[in-house]
Amino acid sequence: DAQRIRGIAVDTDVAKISVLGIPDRPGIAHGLFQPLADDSINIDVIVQNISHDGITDISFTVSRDDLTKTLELVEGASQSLGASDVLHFANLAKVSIVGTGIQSTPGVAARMFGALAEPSINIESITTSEIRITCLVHEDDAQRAAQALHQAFELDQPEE
Amino acid sequence: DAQRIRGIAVDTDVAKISVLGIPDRPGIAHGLFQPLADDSINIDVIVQNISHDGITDISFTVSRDDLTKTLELVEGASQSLGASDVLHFANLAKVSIVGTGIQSTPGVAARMFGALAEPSINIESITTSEIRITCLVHEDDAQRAAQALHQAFELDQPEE
Ligand SMILES: C[C@@H](O)[C@H](N)C(=O)O
Ligand SMILES: C[C@@H](O)[C@H](N)C(=O)O
Repeated sequence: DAQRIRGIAVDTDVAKISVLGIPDRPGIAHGLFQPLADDSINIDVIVQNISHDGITDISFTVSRDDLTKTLELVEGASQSLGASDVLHFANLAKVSIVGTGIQSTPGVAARMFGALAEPSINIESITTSEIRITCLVHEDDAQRAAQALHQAFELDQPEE
Repeated sequence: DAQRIRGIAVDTDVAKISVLGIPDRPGIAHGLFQPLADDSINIDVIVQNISHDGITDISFTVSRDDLTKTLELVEGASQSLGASDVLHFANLAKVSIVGTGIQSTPGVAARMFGALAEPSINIESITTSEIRITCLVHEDDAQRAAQALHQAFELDQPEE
């Protein structure tokens, strides 16, 4: 792919739920997300990283309107799955670079992270696909992050 | 978007590096990935979840050919960034569902995780975008995972 970043997307309608200390064995992710599917809750970003001593955390985002309902469902599921805690955050925003060839071009991720590092914006979480790198940042940093990314990728108008 | 899963992608040329116990403050992700960009290393999946007591882990994948070179660069960067450890895994595979409307349709993620749970395939990590959900699984599970996902999403031919 020719590498081209088409735009920067910012979404502040983000509520993050982190289910902590969940056992890392088959069926656990399904047990957590099936009750949300049964209740027609739209899940946006999902992040799970490496486990330690057989337990890991799963974080995911929903729209802020869905936070209360989602927490009720997750509290129940988390207990039966043996999670140690459930945290939620309604002060985050999603900033993404969107384009082609992101994964096949060295330096794209570093350029994004560098653009956020320069104005001291902290990256709360990272997920990627071949067309998109998404970071969660504090909502107060969202606009500064968007400006920094527009500059770093030499884009004109803010996309959203 | 109308929700339609177009295909299942499987990639076994995956080496995962996990940098553990890295400080959660601005500039750290940049410090980790810039040396890799300077050496033209292609980064595929990047995952960072919530931090605990100010530290978190960052995992990412490269092609297996790049593992040795990447580890040399990461070891140096990790020490100067204050990470506690660097682990690597060359026995994983990436399985993804690819389509449209993934984030706007409840139940897609749960269906994927359910398809992997049924044959007891463990999910090592999860990242998402609006067109793709990617899980890392043990490479020995890759084909079974692909078959289970084709069935769960009623797709005919394996895509890759
Ligand atoms: C933690 C969770 O992802 C678990 N490994 C599973 O397969 O469901
Ligand atoms: C951990 C790392 O992502 C850090 N929060 C940063 O902003 O660089």
